[in-house]
Amino acid sequence: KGVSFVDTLTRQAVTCKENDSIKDVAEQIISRSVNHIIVTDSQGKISGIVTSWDITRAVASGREKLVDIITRKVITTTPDEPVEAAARKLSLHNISALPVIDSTEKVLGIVTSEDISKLIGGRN
Amino acid sequence: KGVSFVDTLTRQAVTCKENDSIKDVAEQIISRSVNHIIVTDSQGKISGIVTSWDITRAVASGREKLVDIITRKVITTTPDEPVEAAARKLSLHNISALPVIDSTEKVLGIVTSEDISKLIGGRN
Ligand SMILES: C[S@@+](CC[C@H](N)C(=O)[O-])C[C@H]1O[C@@H](n2cnc3c(N)ncnc32)[C@H](O)[C@@H]1O
Ligand SMILES: C[S@@+](CC[C@H](N)C(=O)[O-])C[C@H]1O[C@@H](n2cnc3c(N)ncnc32)[C@H](O)[C@@H]1O
Repeated sequence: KGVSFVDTLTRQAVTCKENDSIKDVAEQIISRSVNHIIVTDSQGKISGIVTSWDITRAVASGREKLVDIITRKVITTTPDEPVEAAARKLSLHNISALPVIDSTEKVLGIVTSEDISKLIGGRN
Repeated sequence: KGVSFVDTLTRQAVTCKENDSIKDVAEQIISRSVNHIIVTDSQGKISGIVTSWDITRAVASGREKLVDIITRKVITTTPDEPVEAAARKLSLHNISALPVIDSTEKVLGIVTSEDISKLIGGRN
């Protein structure tokens, strides 16, 4: 069994801008049926991540602005990282997705624990 | 490589009651650092599931009652189901967790795509 790399599991990332509203981001999460939205700047570089868990935190705490719930210190991966290493990163930080970025921090896509768990389902 | 069963991956489920508020459930999701809450009746039997995605749907659509966002037709698993089969169920239905129930529909625990993805991280 050869090693597979993140590149093979990368899917298109849904992104938003810092000055979007919490409701805008919530609508994207629902319409795209995802849990993770990557916050990017005007050049497409990563500036944070916001998830359905963070929207839930806004509901629990009464926070009203997107900037108050964005996670800034984002754990990321690259296309050439082995999937096993990416899976260990997810486990270590108790997170369920890794933005895939290039050497200039441009967002190339995303890989989630749902995508990785599909590898266990086997070929059949 | 032997087959492993859901039993080995089952973790404790966080549960709520049908007449809890959306805010109560949101607070549990944050304080327990989970994404999935299983709705149970007075005998501990499963009656639905609500996730951070559903709370996000409440924000996107303005729904205010928990009963309006609970998913009723729950895909479940049992302790003796092979993990590979559970992983295929998650993939097939585009969901990220399976309540683990016994033959009387009593909730025994939960298994998530995060737990399954940890199997890919290897032993090291
Ligand atoms: C710590 S996890 C706990 C719940 C669950 N394990 C999950 O991933 O949703 C939730 C938090 O992780 C953050 N998060 C998600 N992906 C992340 C990543 N790649 N790097 C840093 N934080 C991330 C979210 O912004 C959210 O605040
Ligand atoms: C269809 S998924 C789409 C987003 C993403 N794949 C996820 O699982 O969060 C979101 C919906 O799945 C539902 N759901 C989660 N686990 C479920 C399960 N075991 N059976 C049925 N529905 C479930 C949630 O209640 C929510 O409405």
